[in-house]
Amino acid sequence: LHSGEFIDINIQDLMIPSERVAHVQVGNTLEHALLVLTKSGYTAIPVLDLEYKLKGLISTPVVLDSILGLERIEFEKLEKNRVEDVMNHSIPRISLTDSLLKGLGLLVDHPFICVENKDGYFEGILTRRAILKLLIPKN
Amino acid sequence: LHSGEFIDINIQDLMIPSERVAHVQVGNTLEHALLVLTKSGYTAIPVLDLEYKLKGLISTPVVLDSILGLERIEFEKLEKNRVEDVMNHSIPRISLTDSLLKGLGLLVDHPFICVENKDGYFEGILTRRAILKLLIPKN
Ligand SMILES: Nc1ncnc2c1ncn2[C@@H]1O[C@@H]2COP(=O)(O)O[C@H]3[C@@H](O)[C@H](n4cnc5c(N)ncnc54)O[C@@H]3COP(=O)(O)O[C@H]2[C@H]1O
Ligand SMILES: Nc1ncnc2c1ncn2[C@@H]1O[C@@H]2COP(=O)(O)O[C@H]3[C@@H](O)[C@H](n4cnc5c(N)ncnc54)O[C@@H]3COP(=O)(O)O[C@H]2[C@H]1O
Repeated sequence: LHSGEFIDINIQDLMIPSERVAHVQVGNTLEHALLVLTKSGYTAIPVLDLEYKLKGLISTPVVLDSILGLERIEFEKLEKNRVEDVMNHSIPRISLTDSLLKGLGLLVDHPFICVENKDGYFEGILTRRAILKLLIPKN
Repeated sequence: LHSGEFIDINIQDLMIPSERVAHVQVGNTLEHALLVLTKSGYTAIPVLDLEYKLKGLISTPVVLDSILGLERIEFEKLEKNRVEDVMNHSIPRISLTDSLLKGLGLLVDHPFICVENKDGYFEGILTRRAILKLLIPKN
């Protein structure tokens, strides 16, 4: 657990590359988002636009909350509403060239951080698991 | 990030005590579980029995997967099925007297770990956030 050890490890070494990250598009229906979240088993995933730029995050509690009516669960909203209507727009992001220590600071309050390149294209995600695996010696 | 610093911190200092942990009972319907998960905003919560002993975990993807039919989402299953039918039975748990290092090891693969006392009663949860806050110096 000595911080000197990982000063020369960079974000690219630890991140999950974009081709292995489940994601949805801003224009998808909530029903599509719920299917991708359920089938992947992830509780939150990135939202991209058609140019593969990062627009936000969508999570299972947020989708469910948007269809929870006063009397019952309003499932018809799943087909009518789009991901961009309910997704979380303000999300932490880092660039490939940022220091790992900056990524660590953001992971305290977020299960994963999205990584972009200098032109704003989505490159992958840095997860708490990847950092904990590094920091905690396997006994 | 020096491991010597937190050898004398114990699990009880870092855990969220049971009275502040959202949870459901084994006999609750899936509909009730979905409401507690959605309203609390948490993606996974502990399942207890009537004696306040830990029985499992329930998460939003697991509840959604159990009602996902081939043609459509089968919402009538929410009222018919119970939490104990779909919950995850095998979950990591530690006791109040275990070392913090044992808790750290389990947090690599789990967002939170349930803490029990020596008689098996639920005492609270140890979260990744609590550990990361300890390990990562705020710049
Ligand atoms: N299929 C699987 N195989 C093995 N372990 C699994 C798993 N699914 C979940 N886990 C474990 O559960 C943790 C929480 O998953 P969750 O989906 O809530 O939260 C995840 C999810 O929202 C997102 N995530 C991780 N991998 C992803 C991927 N390939 N695509 C999209 N999102 C991903 O990052 C969050 C944190 O991930 P992290 O790995 O730190 O932490 C994961 C991992 O330790
Ligand atoms: N109301 C809120 N206020 C501030 N931050 C919030 C928050 N809800 C979620 N977060 C942030 O999002 C992370 C993931 O939450 P999630 O619900 O997927 O995953 C949570 C949830 O499944 C469970 N959990 C945490 N606190 C809980 C509580 N009071 N009752 C029941 N379960 C809890 O432990 C997991 C890991 O928690 P952790 O704190 O490490 O990590 C949390 C925290 O950093």
